[in-house]
Amino acid sequence: MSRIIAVSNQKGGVGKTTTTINLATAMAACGSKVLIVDFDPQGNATTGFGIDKTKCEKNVYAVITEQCTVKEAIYHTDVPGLDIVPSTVHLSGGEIELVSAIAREYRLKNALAEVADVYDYVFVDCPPSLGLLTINALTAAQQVMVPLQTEFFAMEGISQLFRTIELVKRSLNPNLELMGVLLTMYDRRNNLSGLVEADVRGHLGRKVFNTVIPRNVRVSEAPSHGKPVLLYDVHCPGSRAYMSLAAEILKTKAEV
Amino acid sequence: MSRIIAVSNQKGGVGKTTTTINLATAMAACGSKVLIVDFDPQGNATTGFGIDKTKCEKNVYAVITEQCTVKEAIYHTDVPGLDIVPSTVHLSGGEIELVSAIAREYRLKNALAEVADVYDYVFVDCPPSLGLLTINALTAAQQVMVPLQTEFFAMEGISQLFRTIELVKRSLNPNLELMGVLLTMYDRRNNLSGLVEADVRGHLGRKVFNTVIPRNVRVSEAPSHGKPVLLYDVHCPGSRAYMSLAAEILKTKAEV
Ligand SMILES: Nc1ncnc2c1ncn2[C@@H]1O[C@H](COP(=O)(O)OP(=O)(O)OP(=O)(O)O)[C@@H](O)[C@H]1O
Ligand SMILES: Nc1ncnc2c1ncn2[C@@H]1O[C@H](COP(=O)(O)OP(=O)(O)OP(=O)(O)O)[C@@H](O)[C@H]1O
Ligand SMILES: [Mg+2]
Ligand SMILES: [Mg+2]
Repeated sequence: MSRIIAVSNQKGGVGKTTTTINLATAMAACGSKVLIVDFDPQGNATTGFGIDKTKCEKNVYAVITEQCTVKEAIYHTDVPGLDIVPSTVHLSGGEIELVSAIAREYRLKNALAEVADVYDYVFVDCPPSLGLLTINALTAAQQVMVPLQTEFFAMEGISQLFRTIELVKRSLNPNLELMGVLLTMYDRRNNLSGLVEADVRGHLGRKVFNTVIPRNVRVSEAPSHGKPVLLYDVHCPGSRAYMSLAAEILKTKAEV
Repeated sequence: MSRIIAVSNQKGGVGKTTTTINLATAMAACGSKVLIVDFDPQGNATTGFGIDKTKCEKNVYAVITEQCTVKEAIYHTDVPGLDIVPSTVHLSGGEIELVSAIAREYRLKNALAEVADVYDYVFVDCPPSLGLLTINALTAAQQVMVPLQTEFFAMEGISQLFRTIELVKRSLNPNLELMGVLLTMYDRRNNLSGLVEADVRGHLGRKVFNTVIPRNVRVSEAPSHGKPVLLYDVHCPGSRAYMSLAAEILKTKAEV
């Protein structure tokens, strides 16, 4: 039975896509079978693997509008054991189209049922908003991972996101739980990072992953080569952090 | 007659709010009368001035749902000559509510007509999406400013944004034009910044502002003190860059 994880935060640029790409790669490197669903109309997760979005006739928009199944829209990446359902520009019209659709919040959940016994983990990369696409991802998921940039503005939206998670849990998906908050782009040279970390750990305690992702230029260079940072530069601080995050998640699963 | 400028890019975390706050402050410092409309449900522009969102009964959501006028929802900031219409969490429901409203794309435009002769510039800080809130801002504006982080993923969404601007220009607002692309968070130590700059200036030429905003930690610290960076540390590279951007804009206006 796949564990479906929505990677979500309505604050923009906090590392949702970067975490989806690199954590999924690290989990696949540890032997898990992993699927990424690129649920952002920008399609950054798709491009991050060097896939040409204009050639993806079968894509996540076609899946949620029931023009094809998830299995038909799966593409292999260069990482063994890691597949992706790509996003294309059509998805940006998808949100408004879904507003008046039947069972609009369950489109993704119903589509993913078909691959429940194929993958160990499914990561859904969400857009920076709390609209119907994110609601679909939260309804399909068992857990939510919240990347949080260690900057002032990033803290602000967290309570709004938690309220939305509660709302979805109450009326659409009772199984939904917070997997954890992941601190990203941590910069040791910048006091603000330390202050934000202390504040977040103070408020959320064990709900914050031990692993912290450092700001590391190799991480932001990797997508321009169409590769996850683990393939681009496996020894850099960014790669090591995502590997230790994968180990932290796999260890917790073992304990459950 | 106010010049209304939408600050927009659906890519998250590229510096839309930071540019709105600090450019508006710099323009006010040069003697212009300026209004900021915080049109992002996260309300970062509101908090960036130390305003308590929970106390703003009159806000931009009330304005676009016609519960009050813009004039009633104006708050003064600590910067002389700079006012703001704050955003609150109610705005996140606003987008879905607008879908079936009459003249849904013109709500902001109609509301701002009331203050057309009060302000020289109105800056609308947009959320990271191309939904109805951004469409409202593009319909109300004469110009669009596009902050672009000098990173790989940030380049990807530009053509989608330009397509949306064309669409709005054709069917909702024939006066709309691109004011310019502003390169932000430029980091001299990172090759990627230089590559992105060369690429963007190569493609867009004069449509890219000469002024480039450097990555500067003082800029990201300022909002935690509830101040624009020009009030927090007027001599830092971030403040100087936003002042030179204001001068570049005021000079262009003089030439028109
Ligand atoms: N650890 C890191 N070190 C350095 N740069 C990073 C790191 N993580 C992400 N970045 C860069 O920061 C930018 C924002 O990251 P990313 O696009 O993953 O965020 P996002 O939350 O998915 O954004 P959006 O809200 O637009 O979907 C990207 O240019 C990315 O390359
Ligand atoms: N020139 C800069 N130097 C350093 N940090 C910056 C700079 N500009 C913005 N930042 C920081 O980067 C983060 C993203 O900036 P900001 O919130 O303004 O982007 P945005 O495009 O408005 O994001 P969103 O898409 O969520 O609305 C913030 O934490 C901000 O403080
Ligand atoms: Mg993303
Ligand atoms: Mg913003």
